[in-house]
Amino acid sequence: MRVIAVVNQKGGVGKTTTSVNLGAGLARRGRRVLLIDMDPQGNLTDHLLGDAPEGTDRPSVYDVIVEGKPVLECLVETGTPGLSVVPSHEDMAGAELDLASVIGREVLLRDALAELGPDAFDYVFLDCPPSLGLLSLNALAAADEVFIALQTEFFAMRGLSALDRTIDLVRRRINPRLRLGGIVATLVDPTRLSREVTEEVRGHYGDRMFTTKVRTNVRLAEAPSHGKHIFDYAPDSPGAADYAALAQEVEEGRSAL
Amino acid sequence: MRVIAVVNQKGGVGKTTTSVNLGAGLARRGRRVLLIDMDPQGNLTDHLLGDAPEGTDRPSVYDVIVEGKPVLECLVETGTPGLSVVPSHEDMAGAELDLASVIGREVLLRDALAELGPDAFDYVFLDCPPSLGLLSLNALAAADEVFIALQTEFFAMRGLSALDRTIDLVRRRINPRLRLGGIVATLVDPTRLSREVTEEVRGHYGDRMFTTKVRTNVRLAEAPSHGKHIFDYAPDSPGAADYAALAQEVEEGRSAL
Ligand SMILES: Nc1ncnc2c1ncn2[C@@H]1O[C@H](COP(=O)(O)OP(=O)(O)OP(=O)(O)O)[C@@H](O)[C@H]1O
Ligand SMILES: Nc1ncnc2c1ncn2[C@@H]1O[C@H](COP(=O)(O)OP(=O)(O)OP(=O)(O)O)[C@@H](O)[C@H]1O
Ligand SMILES: [Mg+2]
Ligand SMILES: [Mg+2]
Repeated sequence: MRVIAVVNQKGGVGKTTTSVNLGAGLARRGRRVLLIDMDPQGNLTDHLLGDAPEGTDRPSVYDVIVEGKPVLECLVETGTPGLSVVPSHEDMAGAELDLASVIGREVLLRDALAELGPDAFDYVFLDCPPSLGLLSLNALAAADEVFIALQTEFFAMRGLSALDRTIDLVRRRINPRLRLGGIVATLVDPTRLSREVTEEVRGHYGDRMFTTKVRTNVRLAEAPSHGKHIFDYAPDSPGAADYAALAQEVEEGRSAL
Repeated sequence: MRVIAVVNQKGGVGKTTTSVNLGAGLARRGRRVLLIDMDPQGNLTDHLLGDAPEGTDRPSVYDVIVEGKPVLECLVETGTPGLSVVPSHEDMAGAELDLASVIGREVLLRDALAELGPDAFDYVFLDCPPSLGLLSLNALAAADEVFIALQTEFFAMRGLSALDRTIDLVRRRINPRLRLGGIVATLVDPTRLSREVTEEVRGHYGDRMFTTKVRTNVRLAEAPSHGKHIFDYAPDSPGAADYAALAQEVEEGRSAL
């Protein structure tokens, strides 16, 4: 079971879009994939599940982390075979203070996932909020790998050094097996800026940058309002092609081209 | 003095880009503008000031909020007349926990700005991080108005109801004068999605949506890597035209067209 945290404290760089569509791409290849929405905004939950039925309070990752409920009791099946979701909940916004005095507050998710056993899923993706607070730390402590979603623009690139330092600290103090699984270039445009940032990042990270780049494609931005991942919404779009190629590259560990 | 918090917990929607370029647009009209970088990522600081000289530790908004230093001692002049910045600092990331047991932790910025007196600046913009935690709460408690930067896409629109509720709570419990100054449509594309979201938001917020829309323009994304706002980097670009029109609309309170 590969547990992968999708992180970047820079906002709006395609963390949720990548978690959903890469997850769906791997499920379409026959893998069993669990997506955990660690973001109080709940965009991944919105995208694949929509609102909880009126008056009900479906279990969420809040129950897993704060109440200690088992993961398998909190997951919801999507319409796609092999793709399940542990939803977010607005109460997650208060987790930082709710858990401030809890011993081992940074490893609550790690221990919850440990109960699953090593073969429950092939992939677990942890979609993180745009910060390096307690929720992202829980994801980094629970993960084997980090995927950095990176919009190829100036501000997103500037944030990489702070992100590197945080990953390094988590590896040294909490999770020695944590490694950089790869950098996913997202929202790639045919502009000079995109090319310059890509070259600079590739110079620094080398082959840890996935060969597959996810191009800007409006179908990817439309899909959430239809409650579908890209393969159900626009299977012939460039967005579907890019995430299918990325799924192949992630699975086979080499360039998908 | 108009104190304006630029907020949206959704990441990457143009909060920083709007704070910098609307601020610069107003300074070019002869106004005295202060920009305060409330985001630990420090993108506004990166954009206009770059790195602090090696080995020095310039004062920051951390000193204002946590150490109680006067604002005027922490501000830095930019190259643009009338445009000053209170920089961010990485330590801000720890503010939520540093201040957890401080009485009145949500109004520290409000009290610091109160010391400035009503005529120190014409405009003060508070660039917020992509969350509704303590730093954004400080901004909402200190502000007279809220500008919501809104990318015209699905996830950004979904976040509006949670943002409304937070603004309402702050108004009722901490800052009775807080009002919605306006919604700035950013990263506007000539797509059906952009149009549909704009229409839906206009239907809900009516004339509280600024008439001026900021179109997607790569010059706006290039400007930060040159350390310049749009008027110095690409004065003839659509980005400069849009932020100049927005500055006029903000100042004159009516449509700039
Ligand atoms: N390749 C793409 N092409 C077009 N639109 C995209 C692409 N990737 C993401 N988007 C859109 O860009 C916006 C930001 O993406 P997304 O919400 O996935 O980023 P995020 O990093 O998860 O944001 P946050 O930091 O708020 O969690 C969304 O409106 C999304 O639909
Ligand atoms: N109108 C625009 N045209 C082109 N690029 C833009 C525009 N507005 C913002 N950008 C770019 O989009 C990205 C997101 O914008 P920005 O960083 O200002 O958003 P933000 O809401 O401040 O993000 P965060 O939530 O991380 O603080 C940046 O790379 C910025 O340069
Ligand atoms: Mg997200
Ligand atoms: Mg910003």
